[in-house]
Amino acid sequence: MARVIAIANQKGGVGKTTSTLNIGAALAERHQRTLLVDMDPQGALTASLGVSTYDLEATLYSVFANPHSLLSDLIVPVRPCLDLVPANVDLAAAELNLSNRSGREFFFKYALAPTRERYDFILIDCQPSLGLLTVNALTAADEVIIPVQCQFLSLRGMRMLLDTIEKIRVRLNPSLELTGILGTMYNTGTIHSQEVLEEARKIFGAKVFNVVIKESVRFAEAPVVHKSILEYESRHDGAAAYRRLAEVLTQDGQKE
Amino acid sequence: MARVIAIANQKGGVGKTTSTLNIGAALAERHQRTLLVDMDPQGALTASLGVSTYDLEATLYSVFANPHSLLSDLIVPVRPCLDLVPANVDLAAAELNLSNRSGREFFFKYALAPTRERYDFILIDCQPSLGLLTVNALTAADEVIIPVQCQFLSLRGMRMLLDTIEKIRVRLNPSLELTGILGTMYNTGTIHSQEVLEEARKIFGAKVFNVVIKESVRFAEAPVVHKSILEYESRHDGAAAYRRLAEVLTQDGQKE
Ligand SMILES: Nc1ncnc2c1ncn2[C@@H]1O[C@H](COP(=O)(O)OP(=O)(O)OP(=O)(O)O)[C@@H](O)[C@H]1O
Ligand SMILES: Nc1ncnc2c1ncn2[C@@H]1O[C@H](COP(=O)(O)OP(=O)(O)OP(=O)(O)O)[C@@H](O)[C@H]1O
Ligand SMILES: [Mg+2]
Ligand SMILES: [Mg+2]
Repeated sequence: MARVIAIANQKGGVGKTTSTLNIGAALAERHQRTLLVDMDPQGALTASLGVSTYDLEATLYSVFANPHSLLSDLIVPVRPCLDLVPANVDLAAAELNLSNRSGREFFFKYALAPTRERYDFILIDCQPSLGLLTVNALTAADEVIIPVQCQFLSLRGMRMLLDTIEKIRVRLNPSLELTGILGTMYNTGTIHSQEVLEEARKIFGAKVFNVVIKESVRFAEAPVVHKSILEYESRHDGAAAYRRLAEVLTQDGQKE
Repeated sequence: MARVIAIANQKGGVGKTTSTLNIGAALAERHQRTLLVDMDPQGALTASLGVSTYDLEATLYSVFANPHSLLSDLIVPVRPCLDLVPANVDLAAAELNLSNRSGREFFFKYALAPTRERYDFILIDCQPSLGLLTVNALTAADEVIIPVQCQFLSLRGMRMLLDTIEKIRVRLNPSLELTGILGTMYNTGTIHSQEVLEEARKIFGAKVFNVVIKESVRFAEAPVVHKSILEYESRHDGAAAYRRLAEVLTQDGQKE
């Protein structure tokens, strides 16, 4: 039975898509059967893997629009042990369609259920919002990983996200757990990143992964050629960090 | 009559809040009466100016919830020639409240109308989404400035945003014009930023401002002490760049 992990943070540009892609790639490298789900109408994850949505008959939107549509029909294999459910701008309509429907928070959970036993991990890339698509992801997931850019504005948004996660646990999904907070874009050349990371550790303690992803332009370059950081520059610090994180996750969520 | 400019991009973390704050501060420095509107429930602009929303009786949410509530009652002076309409998490409820109401796109435009003659510029900081709050901002605005991080993933989201702006111009707001595309977080040490900026200029031509904001950790530090970059480090490259941008805007939108 797959571990379903939502990668979420309503703060924009903190490395949600980059983390979903690279944690996924690192898990696949460890021969874990992994499914990535692009839950963002911008489709950054889909684009980062070079999957074009023009010639696809259906994307994630169809699961929300047509309850008989099967998630398994949408799956695109992208690497050994790594599959993708792609998204495009149509998915933005799902949010408006869902808002008046009963059980609107559970559409994705029901769509995902038949697929869970085919995978060891299912990672969901969320958009920078706490709207219905993200609520659907958090309701379907057992776990949440929160990427946080090591900057003040990113850290201050955490309170709101944790409040939302708690509400979802109480009302919609009692099994939802915070697996960890991942520091990203850590800029070794400045004090600011260090201060923010220390502050995060002070507030959230062991929930903050020991693994931190350092800032590197390689992360911006890799999506251009549709590669994960592991493929783009296998010996890079960032590749090593995501590999360590995948190792932590496969030791059944044990923290380093 | 104020020029109303929405600062928008559904891609997260591209410098929308930072640009709203610093363009605003630079306009105020030129003695232009400027109003900043925080249209993001995360309230990053409000936090960056050190305005606490706990002790405020009302925030932007109230103009969406109660049509008789006056925007002018919400205005908080923050610097000479610079006022703020603050936001907090309550604003997230506005999006759900609005979705079934007729004229839902026009709530903010009507709320803003009586205030326009008191200012020379009104800048609206949008959240990383194309939902109803951003649509309200784009319907109330005459102009749009689009910050784009000089990275591949940020540039690729532009098509979707320009399509949305065009739809709003056709259906809701015929006077909406794209004033310019602002390159942000330009990393001088790498080729990637340069390539992305060149690509943007190739596609969007003169719509891309000559002024580009370079990457600097000072931008991450300044919000911690509730200062604009102009106050935090007046001789900084970034401060000069936002001042030049304000100059371009006050020469009635003439491009450099
Ligand atoms: N460790 C890193 N160092 C430097 N750049 C990074 C790093 N991780 C990601 N990036 C780059 O930063 C930008 C933002 O990352 P990404 O798009 O993954 O964030 P996001 O949280 O998914 O954004 P959104 O909120 O728009 O969905 C991208 O251009 C990405 O290539
Ligand atoms: N030119 C710059 N160089 C380096 N860092 C910057 C620059 N401009 C902004 N930042 C920092 O990058 C982060 C993202 O910027 P900001 O929050 O303004 O983006 P945003 O588009 O408003 O994000 P969101 O999509 O979450 O609203 C912030 O921590 C900010 O301090
Ligand atoms: Mg993303
Ligand atoms: Mg912002």
